[in-house]
Amino acid sequence: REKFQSISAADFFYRNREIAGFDNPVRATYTIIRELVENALDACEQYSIPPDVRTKLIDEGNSIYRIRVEDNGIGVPYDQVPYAFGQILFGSKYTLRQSRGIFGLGGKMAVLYGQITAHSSVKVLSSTGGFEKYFYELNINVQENKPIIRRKEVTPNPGRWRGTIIEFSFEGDYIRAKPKVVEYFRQTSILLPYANILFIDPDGTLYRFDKITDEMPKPAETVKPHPYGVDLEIVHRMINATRSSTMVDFLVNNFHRVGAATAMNFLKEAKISQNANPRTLDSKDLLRLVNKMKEYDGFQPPDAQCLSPIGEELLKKGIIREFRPEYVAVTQRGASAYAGYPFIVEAAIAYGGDIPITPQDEMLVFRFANKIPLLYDLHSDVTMKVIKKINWQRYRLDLSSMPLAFFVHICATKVPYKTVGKEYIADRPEVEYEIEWALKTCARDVRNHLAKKEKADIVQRR
Amino acid sequence: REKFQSISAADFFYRNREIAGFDNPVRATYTIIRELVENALDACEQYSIPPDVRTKLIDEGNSIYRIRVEDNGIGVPYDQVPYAFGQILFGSKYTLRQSRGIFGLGGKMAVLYGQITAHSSVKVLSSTGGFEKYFYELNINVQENKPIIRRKEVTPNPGRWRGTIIEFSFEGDYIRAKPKVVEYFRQTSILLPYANILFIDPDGTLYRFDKITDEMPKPAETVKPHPYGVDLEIVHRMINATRSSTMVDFLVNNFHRVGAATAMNFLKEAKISQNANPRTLDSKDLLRLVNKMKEYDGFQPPDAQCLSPIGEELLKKGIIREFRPEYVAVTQRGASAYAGYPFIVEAAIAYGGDIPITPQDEMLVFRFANKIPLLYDLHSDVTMKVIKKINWQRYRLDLSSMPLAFFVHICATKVPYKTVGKEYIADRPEVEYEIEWALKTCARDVRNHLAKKEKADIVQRR
Ligand SMILES: Nc1ncnc2c1ncn2[C@@H]1O[C@H](COP(=O)(O)OP(=O)(O)OP(=O)(O)O)[C@@H](O)[C@H]1O
Ligand SMILES: Nc1ncnc2c1ncn2[C@@H]1O[C@H](COP(=O)(O)OP(=O)(O)OP(=O)(O)O)[C@@H](O)[C@H]1O
Ligand SMILES: [Mg+2]
Ligand SMILES: [Mg+2]
Repeated sequence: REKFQSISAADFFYRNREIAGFDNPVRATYTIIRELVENALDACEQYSIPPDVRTKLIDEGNSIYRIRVEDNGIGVPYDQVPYAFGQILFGSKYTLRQSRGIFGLGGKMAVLYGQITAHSSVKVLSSTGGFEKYFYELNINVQENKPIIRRKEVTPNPGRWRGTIIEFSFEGDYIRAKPKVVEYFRQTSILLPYANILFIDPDGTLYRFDKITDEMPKPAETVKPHPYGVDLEIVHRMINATRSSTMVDFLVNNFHRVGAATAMNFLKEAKISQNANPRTLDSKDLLRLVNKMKEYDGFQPPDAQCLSPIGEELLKKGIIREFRPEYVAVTQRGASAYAGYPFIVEAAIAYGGDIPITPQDEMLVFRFANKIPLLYDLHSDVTMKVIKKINWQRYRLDLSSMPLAFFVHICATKVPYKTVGKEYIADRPEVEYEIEWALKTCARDVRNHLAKKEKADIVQRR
Repeated sequence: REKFQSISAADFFYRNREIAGFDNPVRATYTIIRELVENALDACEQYSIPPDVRTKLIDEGNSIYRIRVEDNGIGVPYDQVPYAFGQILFGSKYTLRQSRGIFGLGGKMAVLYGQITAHSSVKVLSSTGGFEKYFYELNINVQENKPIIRRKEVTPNPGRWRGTIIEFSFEGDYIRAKPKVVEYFRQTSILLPYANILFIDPDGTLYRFDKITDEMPKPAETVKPHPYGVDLEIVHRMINATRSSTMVDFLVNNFHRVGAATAMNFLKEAKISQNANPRTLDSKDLLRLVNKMKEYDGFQPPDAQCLSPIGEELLKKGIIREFRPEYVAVTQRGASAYAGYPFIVEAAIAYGGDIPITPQDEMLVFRFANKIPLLYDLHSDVTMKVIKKINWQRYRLDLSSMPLAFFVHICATKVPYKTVGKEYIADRPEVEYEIEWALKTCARDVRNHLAKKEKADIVQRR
């Protein structure tokens, strides 16, 4: 009576693409640019390559646009290209390390959108800097979620070029999307004073953000899971894959910052034998292990090697370049964690210069997550919740009469996005707490500057 | 250098479960109950079975709860049970017909959450009313996205019982989730005056909503896609599956409300030969076909047989039972469509009775989509956007001083949810328009009632 069927992950995201940010041609134009530029920036920063990302959007008429993004990043290995761009839920960012990408979905959704609205295939040219470079023309077989290789060419790479060029057409609406697209590039460059970012739009306008420093943040390193982030599924997988024959070895080899002494202490408290073979634990033991792990307070907190914050100096440089403010207060909080996932909040408040005075309900708030600018759903976001909560008068900051701009950057191994389209961030209490303290620290700093300035003015007038 | 991997759909939703409404134990408690009850109600209504759905939530201590939902619905066929409850992206609601379920995900996410937080497997007892009933104990193999059958028993079904019972444990927080959970049952019953709904909570409190009528809306029927909702992927699949050997037959057999005459006329305008074999169309032809289909104005609009609105009478009954208002204005708009997907808006405004006077920023707004109560993200939802836009003073309705309650129900073959957790609805212009007109119609109706009443009072006083 009921007709049962299973569908592939590609079919699911094809049918429900508005959930991934592809609601309509305006939003799709923005999302496509965002997804491709973020892939390019990840490919550079992960390997300490000063990013050089060039985006071109051409109007082909009939609402069809052609997008081309070129980067000087690490490139995509020859045999992975078809899957990287043609199979949904495939990628290299499923590890515990900060990166813009996390779902293994974004680039493919962009390609899929071009395929269904403009019958376009995607052209990818890439090289990892070796003797050859390779070109692919691909489509996605949606029902089976696998790539369709239309064309494949391997050519010599005498210049040892390394990078990726991706190009395809799609149905868009640049006229309506333009303000958000331009703002996306502008905000991206605020956090990346060490990157060359170029955008040529369909009107031929060149938007260019040249780097002003060679200094880059240290890249994030992949870490093992932290005990506080554990659940039964993770532990099951670890046990199935482990070669450790004792529980102490198992814990030391599989978890972040767990040494032999800590492991032995913990196992004693969890009443699990230190020499037991992990594979002999029954489901009662496993449940007790997981629950005890989450509450044992003898574990070292997660450290920040898996994160790559911008840093106070670079953040300041980026803000100064864009706004030339009279004063910028920046702060980077220490590493914190929610559910075992480490994160760091960086914040800034800038005053004066090119910053306009805005009405209180139109405050200038710039939000970033893993260096991705968030331009939608401000009022659902945790940052806005915190800003509304803070009593700014305590810091003698009058939001309605002073030229102020607020910046909040959250970097995490797992950003608590509420949506697949990465629009805004859920309000985790630990994250909320860190944002609040970061902003208050900056507020105090700005207040002190304004107080000094006021004093100096008074002295001067006498 | 980069480590590439693909993950299953189950692994994706396991890693990103907050995107499906499983952020934390409080929200999970609500979402689990919601998903199971919605499955039960669909199983009844789709087959005109007056629903009898009984939910029990037991506190097992240590934040672990056991949920049990029993229904008298159509049951799940023997061979489909493992996939229906153990394979993500599997179900019977992938068709073009109104139902609460659409993703093939909800029930499984609930089971998965119980599996990872409480090591629970799911117990399912079901029968489609035949000679046998069958019991399964299942888990989900997350990495491979397939069911693990722990136990399976087929037993005689002498009473020809038909229905489904599902039971498992999970880590929850009923104390915090309680207000939303109770509200969910209450709002569900408002739209279902023909259903018996029962909920026994961990404190032993019985919430009971008995039916007050036997009259049910006619179930929705599956329809073919409408030309306005077409895209290249859909057309490709139709062509691959079709046995039609001419374009006229192909259109008539594959699309909703397209007759031979309309098909011939359309093909002439699209400059595609009427006798061409669909499989001979090249990609240029297909793109022209799809684009022309979307703009050809000679197609009949989608009709409403694939929808199942509550109807003005039943909606009124449900509101009266719950609020005993002095007056209820209800309206059902005609069928409309967005992107080829038909939808109908039903709305009501109730005045007086048990309805309290609420401050304007805390208005009583009840939102429903395919009969699912939406209890989150009111301010991001399209309904709130419309309510804020309407000039209520024109209808002499003072929201801050009158006891008013607003009800909006959208039924569609594809509700434009913004999230996998079905929290709120995107603002499609066609939907916005329909909600606006429905509410204004009700507002006028209430205003007329109040004007009459005022007149009668004046006459009486003389
Ligand atoms: N420009 C590029 N340079 C190098 N590798 C790339 C590039 N673009 C994509 N890739 C590779 O392809 C993979 C898939 O990209 P995709 O955007 O689909 O998913 P993701 O970036 O991993 O996650 P998300 O969905 O969050 O964006 C990436 O993980 C990366 O390994
Ligand atoms: N109580 C039930 N009675 C009958 N069939 C059921 C019941 N619960 C689940 N099913 C079947 O199992 C399938 C999968 O349910 P699941 O909740 O995972 O997805 P869905 O309801 O199709 O979509 P959604 O993710 O939107 O809820 C359903 O499509 C239905 O066919
Ligand atoms: Mg990506
Ligand atoms: Mg369901």
